[in-house]
Amino acid sequence: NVAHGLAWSFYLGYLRLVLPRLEDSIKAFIAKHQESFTFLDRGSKKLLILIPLNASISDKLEDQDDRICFYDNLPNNEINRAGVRGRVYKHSVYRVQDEQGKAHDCVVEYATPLLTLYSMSQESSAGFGEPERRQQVLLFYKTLQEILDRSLECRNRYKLILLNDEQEDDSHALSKAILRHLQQQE
Amino acid sequence: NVAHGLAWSFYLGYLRLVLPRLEDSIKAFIAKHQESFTFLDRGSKKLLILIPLNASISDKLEDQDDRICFYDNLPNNEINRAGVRGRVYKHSVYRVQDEQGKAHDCVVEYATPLLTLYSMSQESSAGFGEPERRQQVLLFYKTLQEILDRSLECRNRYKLILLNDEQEDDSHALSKAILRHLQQQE
Ligand SMILES: Nc1nc(=O)c2ncn([C@@H]3O[C@@H]4COP(=O)(O)O[C@H]5[C@@H](O)[C@H](n6cnc7c(N)ncnc76)O[C@@H]5COP(=O)(O)O[C@@H]3[C@@H]4O)c2[nH]1
Repeated sequence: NVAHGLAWSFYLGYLRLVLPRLEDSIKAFIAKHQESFTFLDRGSKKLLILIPLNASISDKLEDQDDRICFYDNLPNNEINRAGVRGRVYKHSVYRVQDEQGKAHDCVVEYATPLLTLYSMSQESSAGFGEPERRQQVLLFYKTLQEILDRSLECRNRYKLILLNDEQEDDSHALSKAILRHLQQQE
Repeated sequence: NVAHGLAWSFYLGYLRLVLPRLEDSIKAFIAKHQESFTFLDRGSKKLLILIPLNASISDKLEDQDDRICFYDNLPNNEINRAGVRGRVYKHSVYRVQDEQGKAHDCVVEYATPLLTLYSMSQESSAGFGEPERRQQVLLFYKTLQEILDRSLECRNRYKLILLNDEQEDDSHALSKAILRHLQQQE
């Protein structure tokens, strides 16, 4: 089950390295940008991780929804990793407009392993096709949820956002989903 | 089979992005360092990928063998990827001394997904233990070999170095293995 291994890899090789450092990165970012009215929502000091059920991922979030624009990157984290000296781990900050036009800042990205699931479903030699892909995305989401629930170092530092593709005709579906999670009570 | 998915992820999410750009990165590096007597071995314009059967990986190669030292990093490659703006991909150049004391430069790193295999075998909830791990490393190696053999964009730009742990008592086993592959006829 490919999704099982990719969820573990995403946790062991990424989330457990970057989530503990996230709050400090955001503080350094706010200090450098000297803005006092940003990162005010409840969820805004967490990494928002987008998991689209159809595994359809954009490299730039603004390509999916014009109420989203790229603001800047958080400071780089450099970690020596398996022979690569100072491998860079970074996150992007996006400004998301709500329906009143007010801007909300957040640290958001797609779950990168879904790119692998998507590409594997296109490669005939990889052994699985489009019908299995949706199931694998769900398995990825559930496995990741269980791993993160048990992880003390990652507690409260992330939000998994499962994106259904039912509102395909709403061009602001993504910003609305992000804002819903950003403003959610725990 | 975890190793199958990790091999695909390593190819789709990394090797197929970075290997086509490798030769240009090395040229830029040689120009910047203005050295004419480096990267002379046959294998030195390729990415050497270390695959230790016991999945035992060092973050710094010089920790494994004192005939290896870190030289510098190749220039950064920035790619927009799944919402992260300008995600950085880089490789490290190492200087490896042969038994005559002569230095050989090469671009070398461990296959990072093996870190996931190693950590998963330590986590009881991940569903596999140390006995399966060696098998999974072999499966990773074979799957990766098959994928890369069929990949036109990656042809001749890499070398997979399977490291057996039999010469555990030779403190220069790693540099010797690297040099053997670096100087090999095609
Ligand atoms: N968003 C995001 N930003 C990152 O910096 C990052 N680094 C890793 N990951 C994801 O976490 C998981 C574990 O990573 P690992 O390093 O073990 O495997 C990685 C690693 O073996 C290799 N790879 C990817 N990027 C690099 C890189 N910059 N340097 C070396 N190796 C890399 O290719 C595998 C797949 O990468 P992604 O398909 O991008 O997703 C990875 C993976 O799902 C990231 N995800």
